[in-house]
Amino acid sequence: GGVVVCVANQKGGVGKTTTCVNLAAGLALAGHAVAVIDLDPQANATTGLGIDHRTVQRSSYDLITGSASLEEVAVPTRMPGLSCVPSALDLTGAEIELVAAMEREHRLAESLADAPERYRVVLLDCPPSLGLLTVNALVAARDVLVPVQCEFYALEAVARLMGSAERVRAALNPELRIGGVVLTMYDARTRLAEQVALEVRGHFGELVFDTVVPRSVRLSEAPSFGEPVVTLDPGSRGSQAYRALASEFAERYGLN
Amino acid sequence: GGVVVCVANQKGGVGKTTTCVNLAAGLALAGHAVAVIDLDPQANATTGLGIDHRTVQRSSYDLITGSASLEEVAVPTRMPGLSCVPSALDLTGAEIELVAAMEREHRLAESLADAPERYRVVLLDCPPSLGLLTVNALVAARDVLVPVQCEFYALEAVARLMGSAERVRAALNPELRIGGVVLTMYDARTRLAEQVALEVRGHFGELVFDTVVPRSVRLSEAPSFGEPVVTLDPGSRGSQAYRALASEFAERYGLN
Ligand SMILES: Nc1ncnc2c1ncn2[C@@H]1O[C@H](COP(=O)(O)OP(=O)(O)OP(=O)(O)O)[C@@H](O)[C@H]1O
Ligand SMILES: Nc1ncnc2c1ncn2[C@@H]1O[C@H](COP(=O)(O)OP(=O)(O)OP(=O)(O)O)[C@@H](O)[C@H]1O
Ligand SMILES: [Mg+2]
Ligand SMILES: [Mg+2]
Repeated sequence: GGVVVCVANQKGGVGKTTTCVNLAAGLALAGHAVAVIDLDPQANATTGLGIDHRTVQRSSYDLITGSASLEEVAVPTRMPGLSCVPSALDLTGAEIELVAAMEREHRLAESLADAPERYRVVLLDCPPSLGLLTVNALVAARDVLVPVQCEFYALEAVARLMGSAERVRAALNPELRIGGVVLTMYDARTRLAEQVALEVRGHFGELVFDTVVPRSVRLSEAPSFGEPVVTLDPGSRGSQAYRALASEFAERYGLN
Repeated sequence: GGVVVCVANQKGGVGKTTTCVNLAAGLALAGHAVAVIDLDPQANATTGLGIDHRTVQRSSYDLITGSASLEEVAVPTRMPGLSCVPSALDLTGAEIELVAAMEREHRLAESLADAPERYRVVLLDCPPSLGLLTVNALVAARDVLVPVQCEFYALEAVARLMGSAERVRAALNPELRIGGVVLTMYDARTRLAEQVALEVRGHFGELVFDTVVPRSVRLSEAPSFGEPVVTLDPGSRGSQAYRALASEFAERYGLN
């Protein structure tokens, strides 16, 4: 069966969406059946995969509220083997609506019960917060993948995220593990990036993927084309990094 | 009297905290009495101003819940004329606690009623979401200042933020205006930055500050020293940009 992995970090702008979109695309290129579920009301993963969030009929909101099944909400992307559950603006209200709901932290997990039969890998793209959408993702997932931008504020955020993941594991999802840590936006010209990388590897050891994603302009340009960089510009450093990350991920999860 | 300005953008990592900390420092250097209120549970503005959020006794949480006054929670920073209301971890639960509270959107506005008498400028640093903390900030402020990172996803976020600000203006705070838009992390080597800047200026015209903040490594290093870049490294491009922004801001708000 497949694995559901939550891509989370409450620090904003660290590369959660870029990692979801490009890691998923890299895995699909290698022949695996993959889905990206966009749990961010900003709908960036939806846009990054070439879907217009304004025309979306059903969304991750329907999945979380239980009014539609995974099969009904998933749509194909331009890449064979890669599906997406898009986000839409109605997700904004979901967190406040969920506060008073029964089993509010388990709604997504229930809707994704059959996901491992449909897909080899499901990636959950989370918004930059530790609210009910991210908690739902942490409960629904077996693993959490943490992108860490090689900057000071992002480093500080990791301890708090690990604390939240531990609280979810203890109270709501005993299976939850740290699946891995990915260093992103590594700028080789700065000492800060090197210091952050050393500190993260010192703290998380083997959990940190060998692949480090460099800062690369093509990565930030790809979303405007609605295409993952791994297909838009296969020769770019950003693409090579995410292809390498995909094969390391496949190795670690025994996908081959 | 002074002015309360909310620095907001639900897109993560666009430079909200960096703008709060360095604009405030630039204004304080010019002799104005300024306060930064950190409304983000991540407490980045608190750290960026040299305060250890782990040792904080009272925080913005007390301000929002009304259990302490502005005078009681504000602490001095290393810079004369610049005070900070620090954030602490208890702010994480505030959003859920506020959902059921009376006047939940007005709590901060009530606590800041005397702020314009105490400070010439108060900057509210918001978390990357449109939840109750940011809504409280939009209700408490007269103006909203929007940092826009010169990247594609960040551009998409602006329309949604303006929609939220308009809803707050119509329902909760009729005084709320768009005070200005600041272009951040402008990388002159990329066409994308130029395209985003053109689009933002085309759409917001005069509201966009002339000062554009370039991408600059010193800006991302400064938080690790707990000091704004304008004092840490006055000659750096980041510092020059925020000093220029501060004088443009002072001009626009008639502070001189
Ligand atoms: N390695 C990289 N090199 C250059 N730019 C990058 C890289 N990774 C991401 N970006 C760009 O940086 C910005 C932030 O990345 P992204 O949106 O993926 O982060 P995020 O964590 O999903 O943000 P949010 O917290 O808002 O959800 C985007 O504009 C993206 O295109
Ligand atoms: N002009 C700049 N040049 C280079 N780095 C910058 C610049 N402005 C901010 N940074 C760095 O980019 C990262 C994001 O900036 P910052 O934390 O201020 O954004 P934010 O919008 O407050 O993020 P969040 O959404 O998490 O609150 C930080 O590591 C910061 O040090
Ligand atoms: Mg994202
Ligand atoms: Mg911030």
